Amino acid sequence: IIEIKNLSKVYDVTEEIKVHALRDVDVDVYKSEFISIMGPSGSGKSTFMNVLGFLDTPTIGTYILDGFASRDLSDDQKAEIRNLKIGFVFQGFNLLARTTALENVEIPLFYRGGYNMKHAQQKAMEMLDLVGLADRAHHTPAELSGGQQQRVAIARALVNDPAIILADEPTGNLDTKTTNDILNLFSDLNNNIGITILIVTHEPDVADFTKRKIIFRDGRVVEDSSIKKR
Amino acid sequence: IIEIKNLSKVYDVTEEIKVHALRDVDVDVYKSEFISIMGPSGSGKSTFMNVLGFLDTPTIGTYILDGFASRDLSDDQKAEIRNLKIGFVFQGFNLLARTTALENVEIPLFYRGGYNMKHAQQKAMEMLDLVGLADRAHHTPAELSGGQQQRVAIARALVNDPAIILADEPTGNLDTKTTNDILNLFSDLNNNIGITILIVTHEPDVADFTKRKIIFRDGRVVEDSSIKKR
Ligand SMILES: Nc1ncnc2c1ncn2[C@@H]1O[C@H](COP(=O)(O)OP(=O)(O)OP(=O)(O)O)[C@@H](O)[C@H]1O
Ligand SMILES: Nc1ncnc2c1ncn2[C@@H]1O[C@H](COP(=O)(O)OP(=O)(O)OP(=O)(O)O)[C@@H](O)[C@H]1O
Ligand SMILES: [Mg+2]
Ligand SMILES: [Mg+2]
Repeated sequence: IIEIKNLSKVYDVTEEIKVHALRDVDVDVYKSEFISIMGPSGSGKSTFMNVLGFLDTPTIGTYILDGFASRDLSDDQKAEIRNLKIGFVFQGFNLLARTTALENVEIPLFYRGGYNMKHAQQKAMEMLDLVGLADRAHHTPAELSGGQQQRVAIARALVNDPAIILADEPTGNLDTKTTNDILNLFSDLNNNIGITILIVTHEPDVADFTKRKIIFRDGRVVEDSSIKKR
Repeated sequence: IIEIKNLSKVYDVTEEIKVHALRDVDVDVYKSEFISIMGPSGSGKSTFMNVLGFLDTPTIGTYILDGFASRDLSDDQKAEIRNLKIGFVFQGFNLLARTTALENVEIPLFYRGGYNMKHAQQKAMEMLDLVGLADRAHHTPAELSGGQQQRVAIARALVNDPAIILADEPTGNLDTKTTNDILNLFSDLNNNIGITILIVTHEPDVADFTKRKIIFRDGRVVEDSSIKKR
C-alpha cells in the first residue's frame, strides 16, 4: 500500500546550510501492517511521517500510496487523499484553538462532504467517547489538559474511518492506563478492520504493541525488523 | 521554600458546569528538593504547576513562595518573581514561533535587565550547548523536531539561573539517551547548585531520578512519599 524508494528530504536553512532530514530511505508497507517508527530526537521520524501524509514533498525519490505518486499530485489532490485515506495524529496535536473538542473532531467530516450536521456530530461524539472525553466535548483546547488535547487529536484522526493511521507520538502525554487504552484501540482497529498503522514512539513498551519496527538514525533507516513476541 | 495550604482551583466552563481541577491540596516543599509529580491525564498536574509558577491564581487556599504570597501580588510582581526565581518548562513548550532557538533562549535575560546583548547571546549559546543544540541556534521552532523544541524550552528555563525549576513533562518527546542527558543535567543542578526541581512525568523511569513522589488523582494529592532507592 505504501512504496518508498530513494527518499531524501533536504531543508535549505540558508544559502550554505542544508539539513538532510531524510537520506535515501527505502520502505515498503503492506496493507494492515502495524509498525512502530523509532530513533533519536532529530533523526527524521516526523519528516518521514509528513511525507507519508502528503504534507511534505520528497526532494529526491518516490513515494506512492495506493497507486498515487506524491510527485504527480496537485495540492488539491493531496488534500483529498489525506482527507479520504489518512488519519494523522500530529506530534504537536495541531488542534484549532478557538473551536471546541467536538468541533475539532467534526472538521474532517465536513471536508469529506456527504455528511449532514446531525450525522457529523453523532460520529464525532462517538469518537470522543472512544477516547474517554465525552464529558469534555465543549471545551476548547486551552481548557483541556495536555493528554486530553492529544486524545482529541486521536479522535479526529479516526473520525473519517481512514485506511491508514499515521500517529506521531500519540501517547507521549498520556499516563500508563490511558496509553494502554489507546494502544488497545489501535490494536483492535488493526486486527478487526485491517487498518494500516504507523506509530512514531520513543517508548519500547509502545513498540511492543506493534508488529514491525523501523529505526531511524540521522535521516537513514538503520533497522527494519518484525517484532516476534506478539 | 514553597508552602501550599487548602489549594483549590475551579474553572467555570459555563454557568452550571464547573471543573474542580484542584481540590484541597496541601504541599510543603523545602529548598533543594527534587520531586516528581505524577497522576492520570486530567488529574490536575499542569494546573498545580501553573499555580506554582504564578501563571494561575488559587480559587481557594494559599500559595507562598519564598515568603511571597500569591494572593498579595500584583500581576507585575508575579511576572518579576517568575523571571527572577522560576524556570518553567511548559507541557507544550510555548516557544515564540517567528524567533530562532537562540533568541527564544535569550528572552528571559532581556526581561531581567542588567545584561548586555553580547553577554546574553553568550549565556544563551551555553544553555543551547548544554542541551545539545548549538548547531540549531538559528532555526525557528517550525524548523526543529519535536524533541529539539522541547530542549530549547529546557535551555530557556535554565538561562536565568533560577532557584526553582518547574518542568511539565520535560522529556516526553525525547529518546532514551537524550532523556537521560536531561535528567542527569537536572540531577547535577540539584546536587551541585541546590536548585529545587519539580518534574511532572508519566514515566516511572523518570520518577526514579527524583527523591520524592507526589501523586494526583481527580485534583487531589493521593500520595506523597520519598523515593528510597536513590
Ligand atoms: N481553562 C480550563 N477551563 C476548564 N477546564 C480546564 C481548564 N484547564 C484545565 N481544565 C480541566 O482541568 C483538569 C486538570 O487539567 P490539567 O491540565 O491540570 O491536567 P493534567 O494532570 O496536567 O493532565 P495531562 O497529564 O493530560 O497533561 C482537566 O480535566 C481539564 O479538562
Ligand atoms: N523546516 C525545517 N527546516 C530545517 N530543518 C528542519 C526542518 N524541519 C526539521 N528539520 C530538521 O530535520 C531533522 C529531522 O527532524 P524531525 O522532526 O523529522 O525529527 P524527529 O525524528 O521527529 O525528532 P523528535 O523525536 O525530536 O520529534 C532535525 O534535525 C530538524 O532540526
Ligand atoms: Mg518528531
Ligand atoms: Mg498536563
